[in-house]
Amino acid sequence: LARILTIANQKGGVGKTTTAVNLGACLAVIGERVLLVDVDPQANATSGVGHKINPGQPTVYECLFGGEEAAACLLATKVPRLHVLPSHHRLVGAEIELVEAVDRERRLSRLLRPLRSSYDYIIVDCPPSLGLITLNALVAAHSVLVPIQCEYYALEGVSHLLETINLVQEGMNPDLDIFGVVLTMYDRRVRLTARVEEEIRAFFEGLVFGTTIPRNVRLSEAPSFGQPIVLYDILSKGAESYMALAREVIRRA
Amino acid sequence: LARILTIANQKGGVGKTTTAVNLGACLAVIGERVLLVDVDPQANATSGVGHKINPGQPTVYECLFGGEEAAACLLATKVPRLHVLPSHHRLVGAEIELVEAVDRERRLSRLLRPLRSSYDYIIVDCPPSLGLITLNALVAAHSVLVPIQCEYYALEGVSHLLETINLVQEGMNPDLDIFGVVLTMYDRRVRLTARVEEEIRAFFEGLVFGTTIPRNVRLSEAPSFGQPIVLYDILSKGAESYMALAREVIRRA
Ligand SMILES: Nc1ncnc2c1ncn2[C@@H]1O[C@H](COP(=O)(O)OP(=O)(O)OP(=O)(O)O)[C@@H](O)[C@H]1O
Ligand SMILES: Nc1ncnc2c1ncn2[C@@H]1O[C@H](COP(=O)(O)OP(=O)(O)OP(=O)(O)O)[C@@H](O)[C@H]1O
Ligand SMILES: [Mg+2]
Ligand SMILES: [Mg+2]
Repeated sequence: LARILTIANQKGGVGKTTTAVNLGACLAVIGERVLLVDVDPQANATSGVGHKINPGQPTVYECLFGGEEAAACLLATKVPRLHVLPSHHRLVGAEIELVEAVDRERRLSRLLRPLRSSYDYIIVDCPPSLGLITLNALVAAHSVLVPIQCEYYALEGVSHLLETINLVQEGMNPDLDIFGVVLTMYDRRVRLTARVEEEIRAFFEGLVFGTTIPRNVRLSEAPSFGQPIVLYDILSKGAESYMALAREVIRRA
Repeated sequence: LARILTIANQKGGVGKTTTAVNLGACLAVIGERVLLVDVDPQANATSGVGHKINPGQPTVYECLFGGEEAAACLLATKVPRLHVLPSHHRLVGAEIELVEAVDRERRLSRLLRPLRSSYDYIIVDCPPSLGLITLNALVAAHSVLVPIQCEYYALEGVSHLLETINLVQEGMNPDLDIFGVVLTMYDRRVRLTARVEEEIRAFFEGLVFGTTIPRNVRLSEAPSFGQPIVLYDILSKGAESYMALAREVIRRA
């Protein structure tokens, strides 16, 4: 049965999508069966694996609100064993639509349950907020993976993310664990990086992955070709580091 | 009367807060009276100008939902003529609380109106979403300033932001104009940057500011000292570029 791994951090631009897409693709290349679930209305993970949604094509929005089966919306990608449940901008209304919905926190969890037997990992990419969409992803997950940029503003929000995770653990999903913290866009030459990294490692102790993801321009170029880094440039530092992260994830799982 | 300038882009991490704080500080140093309004629950702009909120201290949340007068919550900063209406994490509940509120899109607009006579510019920093908080900021504003990072994912969301701005112009705020687009974390050496910049300039034509903001590590260090760049390192490229942007804003206003 698949392990459901939610990639969350309400701070914007810290590498959630880049981590979801490339960790997913590397796990698939290694041999695991992976489903990438995009619950961000920006739908960056969807285009990051090369898909553009046509009008009328069902997405995660139709699954959460229109009664579609998830299995009917899954798409294959250019990477063998990597599928995606795509998102679309219309999901932006979900925060409001969920407010008055029955079982408003469990919709995603119920949607993903029947898919667990077909995959080894289900990776959920979240929007940059702690609203009802991200809450759904935390309730649905076994584990949370937190990408953190070694910058001051990124550090400030971590305690609120942990508060939200605690609330979910105490209530709707007692089995939720923090799988790990991954340092992204890591630039050893920047003094601030080392200072913030120290604070993160002191705060999270053993939860911080040994693998750090360096700032690597190939990672930001790859999405414009709709390709994960392993297809775009397997020899890049970006590909190497996400492949190392995938191996570390398998070891910890 | 103050011009209300909202800094918005739902893509995360593109430099909204860095632009709000530093454009505000530069305008103040030049001689303008500036109010920075932080409506992001992350409250990065609040800490970016050196403030930490104590329990019981009123913030923008108490103004929007608790009947506090904005004037009672304003704080001075280390920069003369720069004040801030601070935010707090408790604002994270606002998206849900606003759904059923009367006049849910106009709360911020009504809050800021009495302050217009005391300032030349009111700059509003938004969260990375197109929810009711950002909608309030668009309804309250005369103009929108859009920071864009020259990266692929950042480009994808621009059309949705423009759709939202159009909706606001057709309905709740017909006078809203797009003041300009500023390219942030601009790195001339990166090939992707030039490609994305071309698309942005073709799309926005004359709306793109001549001033671009280069990637400059001093800009990311300054917030950890609670200082805008003009106080932290006035000789840095970051300070120079935001000062140039401030002069361009004054010319356009
Ligand atoms: N290690 C890296 N090196 C260089 N660029 C990177 C790296 N990781 C991410 N990027 C780029 O930085 C930007 C932000 O990353 P990404 O979009 O993955 O973050 P996010 O947390 O998903 O953002 P959002 O909060 O908007 O969902 C993107 O343009 C991406 O291509
Ligand atoms: N020109 C720049 N050069 C270097 N670093 C920058 C620059 N502009 C912003 N940063 C850093 O990049 C990160 C993202 O910027 P910032 O937080 O201002 O973006 P934002 O759009 O406000 O993010 P959010 O979507 O989370 O509100 C911050 O850590 C900031 O210090
Ligand atoms: Mg993302
Ligand atoms: Mg911000």
